[in-house]
Amino acid sequence: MIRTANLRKIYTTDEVETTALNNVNIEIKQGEFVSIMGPSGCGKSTLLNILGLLDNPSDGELFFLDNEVAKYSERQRALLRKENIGFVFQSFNLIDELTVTENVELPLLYLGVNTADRKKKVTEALERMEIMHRANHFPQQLSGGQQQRVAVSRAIVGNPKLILADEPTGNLDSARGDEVMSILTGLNEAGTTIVMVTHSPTYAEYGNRIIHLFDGHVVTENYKEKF
Amino acid sequence: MIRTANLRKIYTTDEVETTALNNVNIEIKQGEFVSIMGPSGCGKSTLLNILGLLDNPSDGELFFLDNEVAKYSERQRALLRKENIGFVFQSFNLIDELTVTENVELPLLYLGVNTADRKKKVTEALERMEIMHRANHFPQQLSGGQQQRVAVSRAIVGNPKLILADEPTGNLDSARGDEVMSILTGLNEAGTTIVMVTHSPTYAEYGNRIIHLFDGHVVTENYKEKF
Ligand SMILES: Nc1ncnc2c1ncn2[C@@H]1O[C@H](COP(=O)(O)OP(=O)(O)OP(=O)(O)O)[C@@H](O)[C@H]1O
Ligand SMILES: Nc1ncnc2c1ncn2[C@@H]1O[C@H](COP(=O)(O)OP(=O)(O)OP(=O)(O)O)[C@@H](O)[C@H]1O
Ligand SMILES: [Mg+2]
Ligand SMILES: [Mg+2]
Repeated sequence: MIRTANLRKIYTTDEVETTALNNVNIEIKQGEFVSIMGPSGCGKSTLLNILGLLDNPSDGELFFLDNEVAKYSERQRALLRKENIGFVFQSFNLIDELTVTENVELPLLYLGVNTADRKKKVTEALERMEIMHRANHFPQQLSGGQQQRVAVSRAIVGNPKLILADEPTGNLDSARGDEVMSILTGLNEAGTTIVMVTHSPTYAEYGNRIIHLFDGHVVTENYKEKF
Repeated sequence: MIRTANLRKIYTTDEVETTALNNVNIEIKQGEFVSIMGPSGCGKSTLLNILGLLDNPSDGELFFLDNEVAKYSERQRALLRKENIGFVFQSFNLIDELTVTENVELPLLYLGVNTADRKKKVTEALERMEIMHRANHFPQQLSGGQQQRVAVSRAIVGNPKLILADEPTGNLDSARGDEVMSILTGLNEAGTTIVMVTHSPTYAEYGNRIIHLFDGHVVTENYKEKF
């Protein structure tokens, strides 16, 4: 599904150059559930943004579904992204001017799904996340945890091949957090590949493998027999 | 310090009326450290926004430092807020166009602190939160956890009488989370009153009391002998 070779990402500002990722070599196979952990600022979101084709690496190679994409343009990346990837952003990235329904519907519009099917799939996703009662609210009218559940609904509504989730339970109490994890596990058992960043050791264990990042490089990987 | 009497908050949108808080009667004494817990959407942030004079209740009374403030105007509330309260928002609310230093400096500008003292206090707060190396970055150039540490720095820089913190460790790994808690505990021991919303049972225990909310009302309060 995804493979990186000596991946590097360097951010430059007027003052300083930050190496967010340094020689990262990982492979994520179709159908895996991989967790990523590491201290604040170690490069987890940066890695997820690159794996999700939202940003280009500074150096190195990135293979996505057998294409080498490290130097793809935004247009080329957008096409691959819309057809294959669902994303839960760490800061939700909901569109304030759109209602909950319209936010969750967006991925289906890109896929050209018709109105009746869109309505059905959106309702299904909102009910699954128990946020249907807020369907006509705007993001600013929701609590932090409710916004996070809308973000997860949007990521799963198009039934993508790959879900990239950046701390999908960060704003949730443990009951809601467990619900999100059981939904992700269910999707993974049905064949969806999942890469999840988390600070929770308990939730990291849901994956069949944990990649630990530190200061921009992979320090260890823990395997369970599953793969 | 703060007392509420039959506090209610109702949000109305075109479609529906939501009672976010219903007959909340709580008192927070000077020097206490109180935690608030409850499921997603139960009214924690709404309560903190009202206690922090950022929003007016729909009904009931609110006493802040012996003033009855439920019907105060925004101007009156802003004055009391700027002089007494430090706030850590659940969604950070950092100003994107300002650097980390300028964001943290803001409360001191409102208090009329001179340039030299501002610089000294800002440096102290950033060093305490181990984020000094990002002083000239903009919020968009920081990781989620780094933004959260900036938000905590801004809340403590003016040494306010009261700190209201809405999940101050939500985006942090356990090491950084523990650091924030030890800073809050230190401030509390020096006399700062703290009200903290958290989903973490471990961190909730740092308070001398835990208020549990459910569907907009207080269901239980757990006391330790301290007060
Ligand atoms: N501006 C608003 N307009 C309408 N309803 C709102 C608004 N803000 C919050 N609500 C509703 O009020 C209720 C309480 O929200 P609040 O943000 O206080 O929850 P919370 O306990 O902080 O939850 P979380 O743990 O998810 O952050 C929720 O049901 C939410 O949908
Ligand atoms: N746009 C940017 N410009 C400059 N530096 C950046 C930018 N975005 C991130 N960084 C830096 O790159 C490093 C990695 O950031 P990243 O967001 O990937 O961390 P993270 O592991 O997700 O942390 P957290 O757990 O706090 O979310 C950080 O040191 C951060 O300051
Ligand atoms: Mg991150
Ligand atoms: Mg909240």
